[in-house]
Amino acid sequence: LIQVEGLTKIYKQGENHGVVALRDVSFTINRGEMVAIMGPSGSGKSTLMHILGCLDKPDKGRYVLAGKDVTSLDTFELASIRNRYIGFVFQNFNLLGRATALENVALPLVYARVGRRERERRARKILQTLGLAGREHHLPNQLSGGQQQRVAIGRALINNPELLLADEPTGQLDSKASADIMYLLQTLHRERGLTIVIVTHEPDIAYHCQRILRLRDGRLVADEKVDEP
Amino acid sequence: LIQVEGLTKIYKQGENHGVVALRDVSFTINRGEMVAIMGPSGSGKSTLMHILGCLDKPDKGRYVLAGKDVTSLDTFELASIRNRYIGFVFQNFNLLGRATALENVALPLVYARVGRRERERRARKILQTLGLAGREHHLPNQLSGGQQQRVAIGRALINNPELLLADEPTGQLDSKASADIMYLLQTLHRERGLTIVIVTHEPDIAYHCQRILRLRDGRLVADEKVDEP
Ligand SMILES: Nc1ncnc2c1ncn2[C@@H]1O[C@H](COP(=O)(O)OP(=O)(O)OP(=O)(O)O)[C@@H](O)[C@H]1O
Ligand SMILES: Nc1ncnc2c1ncn2[C@@H]1O[C@H](COP(=O)(O)OP(=O)(O)OP(=O)(O)O)[C@@H](O)[C@H]1O
Ligand SMILES: [Mg+2]
Ligand SMILES: [Mg+2]
Repeated sequence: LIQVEGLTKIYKQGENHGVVALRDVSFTINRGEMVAIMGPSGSGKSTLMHILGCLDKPDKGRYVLAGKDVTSLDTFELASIRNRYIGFVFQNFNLLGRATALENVALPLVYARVGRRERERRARKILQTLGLAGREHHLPNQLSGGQQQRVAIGRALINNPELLLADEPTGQLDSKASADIMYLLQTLHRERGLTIVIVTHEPDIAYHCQRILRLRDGRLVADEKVDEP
Repeated sequence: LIQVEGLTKIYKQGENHGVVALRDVSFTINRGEMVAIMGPSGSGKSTLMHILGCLDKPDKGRYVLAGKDVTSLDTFELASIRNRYIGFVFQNFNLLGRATALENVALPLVYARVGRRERERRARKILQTLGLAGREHHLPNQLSGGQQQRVAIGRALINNPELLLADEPTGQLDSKASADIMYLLQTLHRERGLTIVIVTHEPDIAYHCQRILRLRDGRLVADEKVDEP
């Protein structure tokens, strides 16, 4: 499903100063795999996730998604791919501040041209699954940190993506809510063959996955298979 | 140092609907203690922290800080207390988007009327301690999630507060960076008698503290002493 080769990303900071956020990263992820990405703060994980999610382009290297060379597509084609195939949970959630939890979760269905009553039905259902019943009409600043995170997860899943990219999806959650989320993701993985890439700092979360990619200073330094428990 | 009695906070949501975020919470924290606050997502931890940090007032109950009844103070007096005595690490960082890491960290010193060269010297020093040398002139959106979190921690500590309130200060950090932060906090605790209140979901962090207060549905349900290891 995913093939990256030689991905390099350099942020220019002034004229003579650049941050090499990713350096020559190459790997393959097959359809239906569940992969964790780990590494120190600043090692390039979110940068990599943005490229995988078609939100950003590398400065060097190639990214082939479901057989298409993404680096050659234009903005409209990328937006269409994102809406149809990809669910993205951002590290800082990126919710719309003036939209309710229900509206935020339903947003991908607006782009997918789903009718209003069906959107509302699906959004309510997913909020209930995530333990947010009673919070539908709250704005993000009327939600706790962990509740905002769960709205972001709901928004990423509501359009039944084939690829879920989750940047530290349980960072704000207590252990029970974290376990519930991992159980939900593993169910979707098993029953729908959802391909999942999770950035995490927590070994517990990583060992729920089949494989761990480790970054350090923008390089891929390890690609480990997780032993079956 | 801290005495709260019967704290209650109710968020009105429309005319007939309210969320009881805190319900009759009472406890005392002595000067020099290091206390963890734990509880499920939505249980009222951040709401409690905002009241302790003089950023919000309860609807019922009293908060006495260093002998002063905070609930009777006006906006200016509260702002002055916050700047002089309290360092606050927000769950979502609350950095100024158009200010650099250096400027964000130095901000409490501007309010404290510290001269520019001294501010810059102290801000650089604390960024170095936090592993952010080389990132001084980056804006928050040019920093990784864990780097933003560390800037927020630096800003909370730079004016040598007597009380540190940290709402999930290691949520975005890998285990090494987390350990470095906890080591820094414990050093300040031991050497300067800093009073520390940390909201955390992670038992490792909580067991670095002397005491754990547990919230559930807005109530204080436990107040446990942590055994010495
Ligand atoms: N727009 C930008 N301009 C300059 N440097 C940037 C920019 N965005 C990110 N960086 C730098 O690129 C590096 C990688 O950032 P990235 O966000 O990918 O890290 P990360 O692995 O996700 O870290 P964390 O675990 O803290 O979230 C960091 O050192 C960061 O300072
Ligand atoms: N402005 C608001 N209006 C309405 N309800 C609110 C508001 N702010 C918070 N709440 C509600 O109050 C409750 C407590 O919120 P709080 O942010 O204190 O929880 P928390 O314990 O910090 O959770 P988390 O671990 O997820 O950060 C939540 O159920 C939340 O939905
Ligand atoms: Mg990141
Ligand atoms: Mg909170």
